[in-house]
Amino acid sequence: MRVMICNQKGGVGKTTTAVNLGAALARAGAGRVLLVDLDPQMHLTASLGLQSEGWDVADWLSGRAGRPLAVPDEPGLFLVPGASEAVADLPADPAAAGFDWLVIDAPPNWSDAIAGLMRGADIVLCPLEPDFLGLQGLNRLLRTMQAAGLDWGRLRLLATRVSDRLAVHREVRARLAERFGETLLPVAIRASVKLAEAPGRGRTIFTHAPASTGAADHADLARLLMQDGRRA
Amino acid sequence: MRVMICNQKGGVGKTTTAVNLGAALARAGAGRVLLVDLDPQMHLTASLGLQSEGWDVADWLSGRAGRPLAVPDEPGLFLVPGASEAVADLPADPAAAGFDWLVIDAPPNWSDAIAGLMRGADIVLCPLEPDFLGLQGLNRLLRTMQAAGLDWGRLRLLATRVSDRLAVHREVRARLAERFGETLLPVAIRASVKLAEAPGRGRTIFTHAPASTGAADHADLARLLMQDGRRA
Ligand SMILES: Nc1ncnc2c1ncn2[C@@H]1O[C@H](COP(=O)(O)OP(=O)(O)OP(=O)(O)O)[C@@H](O)[C@H]1O
Ligand SMILES: Nc1ncnc2c1ncn2[C@@H]1O[C@H](COP(=O)(O)OP(=O)(O)OP(=O)(O)O)[C@@H](O)[C@H]1O
Ligand SMILES: [Mg+2]
Ligand SMILES: [Mg+2]
Repeated sequence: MRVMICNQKGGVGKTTTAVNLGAALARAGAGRVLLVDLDPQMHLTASLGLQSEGWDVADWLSGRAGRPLAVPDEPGLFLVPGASEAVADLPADPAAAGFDWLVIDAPPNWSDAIAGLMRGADIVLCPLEPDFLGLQGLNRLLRTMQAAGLDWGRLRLLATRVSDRLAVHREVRARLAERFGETLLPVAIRASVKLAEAPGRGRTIFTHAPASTGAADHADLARLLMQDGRRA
Repeated sequence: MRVMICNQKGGVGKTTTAVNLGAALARAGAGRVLLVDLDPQMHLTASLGLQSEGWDVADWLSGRAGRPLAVPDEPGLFLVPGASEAVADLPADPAAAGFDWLVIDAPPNWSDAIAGLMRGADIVLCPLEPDFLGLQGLNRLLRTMQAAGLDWGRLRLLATRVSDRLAVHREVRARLAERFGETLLPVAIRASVKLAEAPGRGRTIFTHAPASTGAADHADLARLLMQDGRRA
């Protein structure tokens, strides 16, 4: 199963979702999980306290053999580290042999490489903050996907940094549910400072704060996508 | 005075700062203020409930004459609306005749146009969320500026979405103050849902929630930059 996490709107929780969904899938027994850091910011790699030892995402996309990094304290979770130059095109069908799940983190923009990886994905996961600028970002993503000939059939929307006591969050989530139906995932990621602390310690939410809402929400997300995957 | 708001890290509050700083400057009697939407997402334009009537930022940068839009309910505040295609280069010294302040909102990436506008700016304002990924984003921006031969002398850091009850926010702000001294502005923008609501009504924080912390913080920011400007 290939999950492409993307949204050209910045700061919506793409990296936070990639790290913690990957760990949740491996911990739920979904098999071997490969995280891929497609963002030249390399925040997915930094969040795990890792760095490339020579072989990185540019090699992986070009089909050059190499070894993903094992993520400490997360059995079954591996990483293709990021490269500081943006990867322009998608030369080959990137290798995922030996892995059951692929979770790709993208930068906050649009490119042919992103469109290509979306085309090959089983699930296109779009995190968004449920407010006005979040909706603007989503509308632009949908237009861009349409212009690139990508259908929305495998698109799944994930509300992030959610505080249900905020009227704007409740209102926007209700509007998303009305407009998108099952495309809006029934699981949301609540705002939790533990999620913002974990990358500072190079850990996933499961080793930093296993009893937090952040851990529960990402575990729920993994279970949901594992069911979704069987249906796909 | 030209203020360039940028940070290639996404979702740090660039657009939120541009709209409300611009309005605060005009309301504080700083003169005529021109907002410029350099982001192809066009969120600055959408936040004010406006849209381009033909003339946009691509025309402005190429020196083609045109009329900025007057922002309703904000006397003295005008907008150069965004263009949906990214502006690649910086052909001419963009016109600011007749305006006392220029406030430019940039997309979450790096380009020659952004580097060029930074070079011509009196203040380079970098909003950031005071947590680990926020710091990572800042380190990358500093490296990118250095590689482009841009000095940090006019750089000002603005902590955004701040909740002082969070240890990570207190710790990171203390580290920023220690490392950057006066480059870190003594004013911060506190987390406030009113700031996330305002763009949904096409209004600035001053007409949406004049008594909110969001309004007070942006007014403080404007006063501070007006003093900074005199010293510059
Ligand atoms: N549920 C959450 N609760 C609290 N903080 C969060 C949550 N999700 C993300 N954050 C914080 O919000 C900021 C943005 O998240 P993140 O960097 O994961 O977004 P992104 O979409 O990957 O950003 P970019 O567009 O720059 O790649 C980070 O500082 C992160 O720690
Ligand atoms: N101080 C604040 N309190 C609460 N919400 C905020 C605050 N500042 C910004 N936001 C919200 O956080 C999100 C990100 O802010 P904004 O879009 O202004 O950032 P940006 O840096 O311009 O993003 P991009 O990188 O996509 O251009 C928006 O949904 C906005 O409404
Ligand atoms: Mg990211
Ligand atoms: Mg913006």
